[in-house]
Amino acid sequence: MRLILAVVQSQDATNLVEALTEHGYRVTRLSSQGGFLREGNVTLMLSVEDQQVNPVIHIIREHCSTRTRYVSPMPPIAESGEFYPPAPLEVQVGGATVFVLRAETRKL
Amino acid sequence: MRLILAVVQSQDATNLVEALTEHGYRVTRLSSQGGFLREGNVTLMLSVEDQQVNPVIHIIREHCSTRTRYVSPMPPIAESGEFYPPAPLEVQVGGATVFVLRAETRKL
Amino acid sequence: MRLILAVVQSQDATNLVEALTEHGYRVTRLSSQGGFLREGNVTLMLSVEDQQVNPVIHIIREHCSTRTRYVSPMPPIAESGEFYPPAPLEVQVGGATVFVLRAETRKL
Ligand SMILES: Nc1ncnc2c1ncn2[C@@H]1O[C@@H]2COP(=O)(O)O[C@H]3[C@@H](O)[C@H](n4cnc5c(N)ncnc54)O[C@@H]3COP(=O)(O)O[C@H]2[C@H]1O
Ligand SMILES: Nc1ncnc2c1ncn2[C@@H]1O[C@@H]2COP(=O)(O)O[C@H]3[C@@H](O)[C@H](n4cnc5c(N)ncnc54)O[C@@H]3COP(=O)(O)O[C@H]2[C@H]1O
Ligand SMILES: Nc1ncnc2c1ncn2[C@@H]1O[C@@H]2COP(=O)(O)O[C@H]3[C@@H](O)[C@H](n4cnc5c(N)ncnc54)O[C@@H]3COP(=O)(O)O[C@H]2[C@H]1O
Repeated sequence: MRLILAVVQSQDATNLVEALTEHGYRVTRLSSQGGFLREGNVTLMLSVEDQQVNPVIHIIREHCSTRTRYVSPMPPIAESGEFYPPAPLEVQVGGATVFVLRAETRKL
Repeated sequence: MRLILAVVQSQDATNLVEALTEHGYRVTRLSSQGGFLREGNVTLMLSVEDQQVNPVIHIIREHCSTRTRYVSPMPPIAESGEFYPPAPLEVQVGGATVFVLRAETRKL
Repeated sequence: MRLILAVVQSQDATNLVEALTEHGYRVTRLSSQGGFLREGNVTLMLSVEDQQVNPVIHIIREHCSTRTRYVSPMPPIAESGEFYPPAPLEVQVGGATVFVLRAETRKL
């Protein structure tokens, strides 16, 4: 079996979980946070049969979209003490980042 | 070594963690949520020597019980506009779902 | 690729995440709790190329320190009913506990 860990944006998580459970997949949801933007996101954990990995990835791709975020970097203070706020930095946050691991699953 | 991830019901988590630490196992607890019932549950993470996997699974089995949950599915609205609330759906929530992965562990 | 899971103390987590992202690493942060001390800690998840495992572990080691915690164990009630509070137990909490797993990573 394979354990899939998928980091997705909060806005996509609920629809994605609904789609996965409608297709009969079992899924566990964990709250997480991005290291760079420090915004809340969601890590989904699903254990599936090996041949279900690609169908699951297809469902994830369908329900997660790329978004552009604007981050204002720390403004450099000019020598003269004047303050020039730099243009906000554009950051692309992808649809999903997916990790696929080999795992043995047991239902107790 | 093996990394064990066990999704257990919240009601069983505290007693189970206590039993695992009393047996000398190290364990980390993460809050999680079931995808289907959308109820809070707990994901336990333990890294153990290969030969400790079965004793740990035995402790998990002893402390986690199956429960029946009743979920009221979305009621279908009849043609006549009358509302027939369907019988609640019975869902068995198992004792625990356990994933066993190969991992290398380092203490820094 | 390798998936690194590192359990670190809350006090070290923010500086460590900052250092990892400054070095260009992608990282996801999950809130967790220690099983023994029941204190909040942080589980970091990073997927990296195989040859980046040791440089990442070096950064973790640099930003995480060992601390001593004092825990007052349950006091035994003496026969005479008198209450002798035992000396607090000294517990060393390490810098970090790191799990390294083989994983395939896909960006959707
Ligand atoms: N050190 C860095 N330097 C420059 N730009 C950086 C960077 N770290 C992240 N970014 C950029 O910022 C976006 C948000 O990253 P964040 O860390 O908040 O949130 C991330 C993180 O929580 C997770 N993630 C992505 N790659 C990961 C990996 N290899 N390991 C663990 N988590 C990862 O998925 C979320 C979205 O990632 P995505 O790649 O789509 O989008 C990333 C990426 O475009
Ligand atoms: N392969 C897997 N990968 C990742 N996480 C897994 C998993 N199998 C189980 N889990 C986790 O364990 C919890 C209990 O699962 P169990 O199978 O005992 O009990 C399940 C099962 O009897 C039923 N169920 C779950 N998903 C279903 C689905 N798509 N269709 C029909 N019944 C479902 O509802 C109960 C509660 O499910 P819920 O999702 O709230 O909560 C799940 C989920 O958080
Ligand atoms: N093999 C493993 N698998 C999964 N998670 C692991 C792990 N080893 C360590 N951890 C995680 O790292 C935290 C710090 O562990 P450390 O071994 O440095 O420091 C530990 C250790 O010195 C001691 N300790 C933990 N469990 C013990 C036990 N069963 N018996 C005696 N001492 C224990 O108490 C400190 C705090 O433990 P706490 O559980 O609160 O918090 C732990 C736990 O969340």
